[in-house]
Amino acid sequence: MTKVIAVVNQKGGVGKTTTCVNLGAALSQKRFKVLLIDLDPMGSLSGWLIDEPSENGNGSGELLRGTIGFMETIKHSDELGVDFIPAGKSLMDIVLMESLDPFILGERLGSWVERYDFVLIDCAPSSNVLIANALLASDSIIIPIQTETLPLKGGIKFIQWLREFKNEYNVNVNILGVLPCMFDSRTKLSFGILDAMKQSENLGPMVFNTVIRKNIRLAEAPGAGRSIFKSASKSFGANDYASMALEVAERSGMP
Amino acid sequence: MTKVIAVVNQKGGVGKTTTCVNLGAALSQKRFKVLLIDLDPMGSLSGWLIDEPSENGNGSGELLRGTIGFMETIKHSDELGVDFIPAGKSLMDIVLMESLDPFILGERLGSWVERYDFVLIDCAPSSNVLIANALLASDSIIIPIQTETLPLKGGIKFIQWLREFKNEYNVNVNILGVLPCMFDSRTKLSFGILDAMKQSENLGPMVFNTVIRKNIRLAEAPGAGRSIFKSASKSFGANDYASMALEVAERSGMP
Ligand SMILES: Nc1ncnc2c1ncn2[C@@H]1O[C@H](COP(=O)(O)OP(=O)(O)OP(=O)(O)O)[C@@H](O)[C@H]1O
Ligand SMILES: Nc1ncnc2c1ncn2[C@@H]1O[C@H](COP(=O)(O)OP(=O)(O)OP(=O)(O)O)[C@@H](O)[C@H]1O
Ligand SMILES: [Mg+2]
Ligand SMILES: [Mg+2]
Repeated sequence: MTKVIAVVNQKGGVGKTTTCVNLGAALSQKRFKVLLIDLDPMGSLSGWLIDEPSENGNGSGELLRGTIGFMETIKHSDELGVDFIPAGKSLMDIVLMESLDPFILGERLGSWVERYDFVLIDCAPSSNVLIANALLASDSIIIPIQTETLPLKGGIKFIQWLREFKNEYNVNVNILGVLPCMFDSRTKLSFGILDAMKQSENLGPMVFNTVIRKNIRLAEAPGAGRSIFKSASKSFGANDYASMALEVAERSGMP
Repeated sequence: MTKVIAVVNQKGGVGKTTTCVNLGAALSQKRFKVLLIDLDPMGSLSGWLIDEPSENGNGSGELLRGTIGFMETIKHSDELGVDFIPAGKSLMDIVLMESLDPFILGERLGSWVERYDFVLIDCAPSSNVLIANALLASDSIIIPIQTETLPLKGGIKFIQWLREFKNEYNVNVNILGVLPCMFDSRTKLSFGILDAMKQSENLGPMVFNTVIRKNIRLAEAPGAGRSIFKSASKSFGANDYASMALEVAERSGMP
């Protein structure tokens, strides 16, 4: 049973891409078959996994446009042990096309995704039609929130927007969990915000038990084109994303 | 001579809002008259400066729609010594209105801005019609870039997009400077990325001399609803944004 999970938060820089790549690698280490999809026109995930810029290539932009089929978008990363779909050159423009159908990603993915146990979709910090596509194509979502004031406020506002989205499309968006990210145990601020998250009426019940700690090794991994498991396997970062993978599998009902 | 400056970068979480608020406060301390405009539907700047959520109020969304006039949007922050226009409740939806005119913000601001020396526009991490509005209403732009790998790659990609934007609208977007943000002198990564920025053909000539260091006091300021000058006036953060204000005034040709 495939689980499609969108990693979303309209607040920027909270750890969405870092979570997609490292959670994907951790799930692959636990023998799950994983597909990562870059749905962010900035292409952070693509730039991490492929050397040459994905401008020249096909990817999710072309898949959405329907100029190529699913199998032509797939690349494999030996480094992470996962398949992935890069952003592709037309993803930046596609948002400007006024009439993009919010259901198109779900249709294009169709039964192809059944080859995988987990599909993780990395999203841009926005609430546009690409986000609608990710939400409507997913079974559940993960919301990373950096443990600081502006990200917490932004995260709460995004969850309010999700409620409106559910009503507008009459769908149930299942929040798999809210993931505290970049937790810095040296600062009172991080503890204060984590507490506020756990005690919040909205967020409290959804917060993962796993907290992703701030760890410079996680920020170094993209430059090496590796996941945390290859670049610093004994680090906090590796430990945290490994335990997150267990929790995601459990919450998803995967053995 | 009023200077309208948009603070932009499609990469999220790089320090745009933090720069708008603290640079604004620093310019006000140097006796400049300052207006801040929140053009991010997430409303980070608004949430920092006003207690109750700006959902109930008027702001840049309503100004763009033309449902209210300029003077009805203006609030004053005694704390920072600046005027500001919050996001307003309809900014979140306005992006979905297919036909928003990219020149409308410039028209709505018109000659009203002449009451100020500096107008700073805080932008969302995107490249949509709201960003086009900010760029077309501005004399120059500041691009904050966090000194890490993903933000550097994202910043370079955004500058490439700006080139296309200039061609499409046949306008000159003057980059006042690229601002290194959240520089952490304890990590090799920060030094490596800062070097890469300064040595890059694209970015090098534009990088500000001022580097904004990572400083927990800057992350604590939003929770206190204050600028860094009131919450921690002797901190690195206060020092860095004060020297940045001098450099911005100099580069803008303001005495
Ligand atoms: N736990 C962590 N510890 C240290 N650094 C981290 C951690 N998580 C993410 N980072 C770094 O923080 C920055 C922001 O993370 P990332 O780009 O993954 O966030 P994002 O939410 O995907 O951003 P965007 O909104 O632009 O898509 C990056 O430089 C990344 O390397
Ligand atoms: N120099 C700094 N030192 C420490 N923390 C900082 C610094 N600059 C910003 N921050 C913190 O980093 C986080 C991201 O900053 P901020 O929200 O200003 O970025 P942004 O570019 O406006 O994000 P978005 O793309 O979502 O609009 C915030 O929690 C902020 O308080
Ligand atoms: Mg990202
Ligand atoms: Mg911001």
